[in-house]
Amino acid sequence: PPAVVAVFNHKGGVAKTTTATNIAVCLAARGWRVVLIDLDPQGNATAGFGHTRLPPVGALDVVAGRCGFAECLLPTPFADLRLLPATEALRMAELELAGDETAVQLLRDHLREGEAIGLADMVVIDCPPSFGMVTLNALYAATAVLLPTRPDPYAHDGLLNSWYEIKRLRQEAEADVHVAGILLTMTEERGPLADGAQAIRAEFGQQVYPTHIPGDVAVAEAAQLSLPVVVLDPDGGAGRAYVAVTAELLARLHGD
Amino acid sequence: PPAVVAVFNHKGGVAKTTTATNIAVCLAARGWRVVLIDLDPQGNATAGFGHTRLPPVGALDVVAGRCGFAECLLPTPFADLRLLPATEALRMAELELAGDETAVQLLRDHLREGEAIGLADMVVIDCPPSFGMVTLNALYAATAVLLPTRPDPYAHDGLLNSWYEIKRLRQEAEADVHVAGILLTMTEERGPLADGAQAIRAEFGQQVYPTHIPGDVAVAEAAQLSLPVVVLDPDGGAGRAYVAVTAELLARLHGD
Ligand SMILES: Nc1ncnc2c1ncn2[C@@H]1O[C@H](COP(=O)(O)OP(=O)(O)OP(=O)(O)O)[C@@H](O)[C@H]1O
Ligand SMILES: Nc1ncnc2c1ncn2[C@@H]1O[C@H](COP(=O)(O)OP(=O)(O)OP(=O)(O)O)[C@@H](O)[C@H]1O
Ligand SMILES: [Mg+2]
Ligand SMILES: [Mg+2]
Repeated sequence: PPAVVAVFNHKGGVAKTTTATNIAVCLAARGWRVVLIDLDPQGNATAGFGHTRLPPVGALDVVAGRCGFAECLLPTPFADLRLLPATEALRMAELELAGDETAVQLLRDHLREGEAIGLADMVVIDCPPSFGMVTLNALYAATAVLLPTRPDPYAHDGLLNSWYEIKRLRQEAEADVHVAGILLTMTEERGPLADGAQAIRAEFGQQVYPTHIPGDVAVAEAAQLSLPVVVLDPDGGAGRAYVAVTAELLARLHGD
Repeated sequence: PPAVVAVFNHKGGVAKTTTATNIAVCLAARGWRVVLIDLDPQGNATAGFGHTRLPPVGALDVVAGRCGFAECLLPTPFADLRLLPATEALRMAELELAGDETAVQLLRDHLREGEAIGLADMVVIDCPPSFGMVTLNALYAATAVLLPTRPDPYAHDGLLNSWYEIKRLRQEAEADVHVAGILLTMTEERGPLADGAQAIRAEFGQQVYPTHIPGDVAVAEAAQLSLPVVVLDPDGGAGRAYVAVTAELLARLHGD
């Protein structure tokens, strides 16, 4: 089955979507057959590939068994990268999946036993900033979770919460997802964000990727053009950093 | 009953908590008896008043009827400002409240008919970055909703989604909450964020507050010290702006 990387942090606005999208593009550029799954009802990753309206069928339909994995995949402008899009229906997913203990494993069953096996080498999942049934589906399906965090005080709290939530899943619910590192995003050279970055490195040591993603105006410029920043400005701060982080992620996944 | 202002945007990381906290402090400084309600399971507003651990009883207990409004309120360092804190239990609130159509009105009943009437002139609610039962409780209870948004492409999408979700609530569900304006946050003078701000002003006109909240390093410095930025640096960019926006909000609430 494919390696499945969930990109998660309970805190909002820490660059989960920016990270998931750019890493998926970089993995595909290296020749891996990649599927990016957008599990966020906001649909930013789906919009990031030019879909101004969310498609009628997508990720929740696969999770709920209404549609096969292969038939819901959309092509992207990048060879070897396909998208399982967010849909409007994701907004009601928490209610649709509530109350059914087994519903947390739906996506896992599709990715680990179903059709996905022949279709992709790597799956990247963009998670919403919440910790409900949708995120649980991602974390049960994932073999690894990447925790992006902006080094500010609230996001630092969010990182700690997310870290403990994942530990609890592994211990109590026998989920096998392991943390594939902490990625510092939107960092600055000086000031409170630089202090925050140092504090997180001191606290989490090797878990933090050596490469951080600097604040870079090209990220918003790229989003305006529905392009990943690694494509719009590969030699810029964020572009180069995402290329380097993809290599570091692969090294961690393969246990180097 | 008190005026109830929900601070909401489905998009994560747009300064909902920073805005709710600073406006609550400014309103209290003007002599209004204010209660800040933290409905976000992340508990950033609660941590923002120095609570390193979430208290055992709080907002969800009031919503679910397990605790009276008055007995759950915590004092803050600011006279006339009290906090109804987030608790760990909020993490399971979506599941606890799911499946019960009437559960969306629980907070509204407490704020409009219950004890809150004698206790506060203004209530400010910090919402999570999601659109489930917890946020619905806030929007049904609110008389007005303030929509903070960072002028970047994803948050612009989030603003449009949030705007339509509120319109739909008013039309289909007879909620009486009205939009009390759009607040541009973390803005810049030039570049894509300045372009985004201009686009939002062109699209929403008078709905957008004349004052915007500039990007200001003092916001993260203040969060590190568990202080609102209007207290740490009242003469700085964000500090002055939040004071001005509070006056603009009051003018909109009183229909000037
Ligand atoms: N390296 C960067 N430099 C500058 N801005 C950035 C960077 N990374 C992300 N951003 C900006 O920060 C905002 C938040 O990023 P993004 O939407 O990817 O975060 P998220 O964690 O997915 O948010 P949500 O919690 O709402 O899903 C984006 O609008 C983006 O423009
Ligand atoms: N005017 C500003 N200047 C600089 N940074 C800011 C400003 N306002 C907010 N921030 C930073 O942006 C981050 C996000 O703000 P905040 O946590 O208030 O947003 P939020 O919408 O409440 O996020 P969530 O969706 O996770 O609840 C904070 O860590 C804060 O440091
Ligand atoms: Mg996102
Ligand atoms: Mg918040």
